[in-house]
Amino acid sequence: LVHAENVCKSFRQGDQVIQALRGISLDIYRGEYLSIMGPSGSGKSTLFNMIGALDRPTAGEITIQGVAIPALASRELSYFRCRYIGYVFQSYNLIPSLSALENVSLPAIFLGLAPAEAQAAAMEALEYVGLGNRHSHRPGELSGGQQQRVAIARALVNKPAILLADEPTANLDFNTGAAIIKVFKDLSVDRGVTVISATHDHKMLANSDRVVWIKSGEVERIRTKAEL
Amino acid sequence: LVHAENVCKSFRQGDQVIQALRGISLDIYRGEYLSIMGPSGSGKSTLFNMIGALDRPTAGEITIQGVAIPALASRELSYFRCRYIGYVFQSYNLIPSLSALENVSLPAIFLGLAPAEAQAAAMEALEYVGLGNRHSHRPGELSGGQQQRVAIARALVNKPAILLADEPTANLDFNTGAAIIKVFKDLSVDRGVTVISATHDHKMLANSDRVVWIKSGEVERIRTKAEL
Ligand SMILES: Nc1ncnc2c1ncn2[C@@H]1O[C@H](COP(=O)(O)OP(=O)(O)OP(=O)(O)O)[C@@H](O)[C@H]1O
Ligand SMILES: Nc1ncnc2c1ncn2[C@@H]1O[C@H](COP(=O)(O)OP(=O)(O)OP(=O)(O)O)[C@@H](O)[C@H]1O
Ligand SMILES: [Mg+2]
Ligand SMILES: [Mg+2]
Repeated sequence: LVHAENVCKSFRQGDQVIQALRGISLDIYRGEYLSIMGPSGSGKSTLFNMIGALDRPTAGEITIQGVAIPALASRELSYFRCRYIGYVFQSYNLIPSLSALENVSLPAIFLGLAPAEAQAAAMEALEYVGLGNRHSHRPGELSGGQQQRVAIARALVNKPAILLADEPTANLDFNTGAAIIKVFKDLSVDRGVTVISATHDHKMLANSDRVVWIKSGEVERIRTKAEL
Repeated sequence: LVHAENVCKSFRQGDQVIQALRGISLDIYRGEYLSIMGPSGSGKSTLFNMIGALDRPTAGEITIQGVAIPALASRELSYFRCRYIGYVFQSYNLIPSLSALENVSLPAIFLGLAPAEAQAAAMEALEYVGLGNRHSHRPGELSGGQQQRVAIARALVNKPAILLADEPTANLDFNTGAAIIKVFKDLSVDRGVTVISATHDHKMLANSDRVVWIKSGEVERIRTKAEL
């Protein structure tokens, strides 16, 4: 489904150049559950931004279903992302002035659903992550882990083909984290959603079809579940 | 050092009342390393806000060294917090427009140090967490775990008597997290700093003198290291 070919990304700050990605080549198959692990600063979120078409590589190529994502026009790209990819950002990126329900409704509204339909879909997603009773609260009125779950609900509301989850259980206790991992696994097994998750959470390993370890912007090794 | 007596905290939103803390009573001793664990939404950050004098209890009392914190005048309170308590917030609360060095310098400047002294102390703290070479970068130019470590450096810059760390290793990989836990342990053992850390990270248990489990706003149980 996703093909990365020698993807590089550099950031330049004055005289300093940070090589965040140094030639990542990787194929990600439809319906698989792939975990990406690696030390802090190794390039996981940067790679996510590439796959999710939120940023452009400095060099190399990313295609999703054979389509070179940067080649899409801006409006097409926004629609494509909203329709097919659910994002759980590492910092959640919730809108502070909106309630949980309004935050989760946004992708559905952007996709063209009527407000009542968008709200119904958002409520369903919030209940799925155990936060239906907190729908009227703004992010500042929710715990860290509750905010994280709102971000997860938002990623699920449009029933995406690809779920990009950046450290989705970082602020969750063991049981709440395990419940979320199960949600992801069920999406992968039952609905064929391709789950790609950056994580430091070793609970993810048992549920992954493959695990990719990244170090200093390069693929260090890839293991299938059988090999773990 | 810290005495909490039947501390309650409620949040009211329209018709809904959330009882975040339901009568927490707890003594925290000088120089100990105390971990607070509990499910998402159980009240850990809320309790931190009480101990750290960032919010007031609805009922009950908090004292630090016998001083009832809410009784202090505002300017005294700000100075007390800045001088004695280092905070690592769950959402880091870094200022996006400032560099890592400027963020970490702020508490030292607020305490009255000259800018050059504040910068030197900030650089030392950044190097201590392995980020001296990234001092000129703003939070948006750092990875999630790197931002977390900047927040930790900021908490350490004034060499606090109490370190309040809310989920300080949530976004760190195993090795980076273990290195930070060691920093905290060394502060506790070598310098008598009282370390109070909310965490979902089981690596913390081996290093804690005591662990308090919180559930639905109440102390569920407390165990010493020997009892674990
Ligand atoms: N906008 C930027 N400008 C400069 N450097 C950046 C920028 N974004 C990321 N970097 C750097 O690129 C490297 C990779 O960052 P990335 O966020 O991908 O790491 P990560 O693996 O997600 O880390 P973590 O586990 O801490 O979240 C890091 O050294 C980071 O500081
Ligand atoms: N400002 C607020 N208004 C309303 N409810 C709040 C507010 N702050 C916290 N709460 C609620 O109080 C409860 C306790 O929140 P708290 O942030 O202390 O939990 P926590 O144990 O830190 O959770 P996590 O592990 O997810 O960070 C939660 O149900 C939360 O939604
Ligand atoms: Mg990251
Ligand atoms: Mg919390």
